[in-house]
Amino acid sequence: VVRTIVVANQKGGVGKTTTVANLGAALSARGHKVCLIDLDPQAHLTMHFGIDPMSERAGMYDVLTADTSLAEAAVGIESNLTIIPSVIDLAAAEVELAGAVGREQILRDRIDAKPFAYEFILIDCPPSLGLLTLNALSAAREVLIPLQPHFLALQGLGQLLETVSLVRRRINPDLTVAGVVFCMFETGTRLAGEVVRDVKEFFASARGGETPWSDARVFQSQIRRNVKLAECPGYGTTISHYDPSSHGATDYNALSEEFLAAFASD
Amino acid sequence: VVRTIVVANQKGGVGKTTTVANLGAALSARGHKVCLIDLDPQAHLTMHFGIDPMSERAGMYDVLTADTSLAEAAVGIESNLTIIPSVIDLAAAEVELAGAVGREQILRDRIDAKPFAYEFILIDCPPSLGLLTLNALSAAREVLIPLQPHFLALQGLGQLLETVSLVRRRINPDLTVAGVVFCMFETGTRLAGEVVRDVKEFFASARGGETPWSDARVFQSQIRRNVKLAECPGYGTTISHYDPSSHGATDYNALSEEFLAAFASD
Ligand SMILES: Nc1ncnc2c1ncn2[C@@H]1O[C@H](COP(=O)(O)OP(=O)(O)OP(=O)(O)O)[C@@H](O)[C@H]1O
Ligand SMILES: Nc1ncnc2c1ncn2[C@@H]1O[C@H](COP(=O)(O)OP(=O)(O)OP(=O)(O)O)[C@@H](O)[C@H]1O
Ligand SMILES: [Mg+2]
Ligand SMILES: [Mg+2]
Repeated sequence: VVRTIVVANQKGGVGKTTTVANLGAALSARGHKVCLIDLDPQAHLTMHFGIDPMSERAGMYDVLTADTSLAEAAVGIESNLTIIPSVIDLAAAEVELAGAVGREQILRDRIDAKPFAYEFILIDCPPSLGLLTLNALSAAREVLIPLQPHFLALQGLGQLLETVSLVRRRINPDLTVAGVVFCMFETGTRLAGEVVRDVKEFFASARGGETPWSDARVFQSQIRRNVKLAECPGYGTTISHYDPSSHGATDYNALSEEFLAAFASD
Repeated sequence: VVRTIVVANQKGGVGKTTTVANLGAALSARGHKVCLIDLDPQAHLTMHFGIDPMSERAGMYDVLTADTSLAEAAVGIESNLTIIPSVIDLAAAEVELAGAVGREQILRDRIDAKPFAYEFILIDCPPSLGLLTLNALSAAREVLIPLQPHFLALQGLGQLLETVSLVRRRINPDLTVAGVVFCMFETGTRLAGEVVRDVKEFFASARGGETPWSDARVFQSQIRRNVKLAECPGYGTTISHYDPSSHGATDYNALSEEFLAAFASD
């Protein structure tokens, strides 16, 4: 069974792209076949792997608006890691698809159209809850929420969960929240401690209820702020290749381990 | 003459809201009458001042889609500082206005409709180049670009400048780029040094040309990473009230001084 995971948070700059790139790479390094999908018109995930989003290649725009299959748009990165890149036209897709029948389910159709020989699909989303993110939520089984432990970043959590609820009720009954992972974590700051406590309390009080997040976990593995994570996209690679001994590599490795253990027990 | 400045960058989480709140407050503390406009449906600027975006009050949604004037939606913060808040419906405005005649110029109409007794208007934008940001660019004279000195944040600069060019050519001939301010600056990292050098070279080579950014400056004042800046929104206030002796307060003060000096010489 393919595990399709959407990495979403409408707050900007909280670590979505960095998490898809590095968690994806860590899962594939452990032998799992992983496909990454770049649904952000700004194409940062595509750039993270050194791929030029302005090139003529087929990308997610063609998959969503034309007859290009996911397999045709796929670009191999390593033996177990593939990416479906974003090209700059993807921004036009939001407007072009606004009137399409079942416009939120185009991506799901494309994924279901061809048997997909991957174990994990990770989808990177833009910083909004627009049509592209809705397509990801409709195609996925689980939502992973990267969260910067800051006041402003915490404010949007309610709205994101609300949107997940709506998608689950109206379009995708399988959708659940896998959990929250704290990114850019600055250990020792009072602010981070307060936000983590608030988030843990929120999910603890929802446990066992009927919401899409009643089984969600706050991942123990926190991704510490580490400049190497901001450097590696400039070299078109992931942290485990760029600096395997850095905190960034250790933290994303630990997250991949916890992620696999969490799934195994499901 | 009112100076209308749009603070824009489609990259998420680079310091747009923090800059509008704290630069605005620093300018008003120096005796200038300042109005802040929250054009982000996520309403982070509104929250930064402790205002509830879910409350029934009139906000930017009503100004853009109904007959509410800016003055009616305005909320006084201090003697020289006013905000026009965002309410959660603002996200609907993008869709509702998509078919309106001159849809990018609604905000400009509203600002021009009533003589505005402010010296500075600072507009906070969402992390996208959609209709709300286009409204801000059409209404403003200057664009201030907050930039995190990271590889991924640098990639979108070209597209942002391209969009400024289009707006200037087709809608707003007065639009120019005031400059770039580096936010969340981590002194001493090689990455920050490289990005700053690249950006300075880019604007230096454009100087004296015919582009909207040929007079743009890279502000000397850099806003250093400082957790107090992330704490103060949780208290509904700005850095100069929350912790006037912090780096954050010093840096935004220095930026306001440089900003005023730059304008004085225009
Ligand atoms: N743990 C970390 N430590 C230091 N820098 C980080 C970390 N995680 C991400 N970054 C950097 O911070 C910036 C924001 O991260 P990223 O782009 O992954 O967030 P995002 O949520 O995808 O942003 P957007 O909303 O614009 O899509 C990037 O420049 C990235 O390189
Ligand atoms: N210099 C700084 N030092 C530390 N934290 C900062 C600094 N500037 C901003 N922050 C924090 O970093 C986060 C991102 O900043 P902010 O929300 O202002 O960016 P933005 O560009 O407005 O984001 P968005 O794209 O989501 O609108 C916020 O939590 C903010 O409190
Ligand atoms: Mg991203
Ligand atoms: Mg903001």
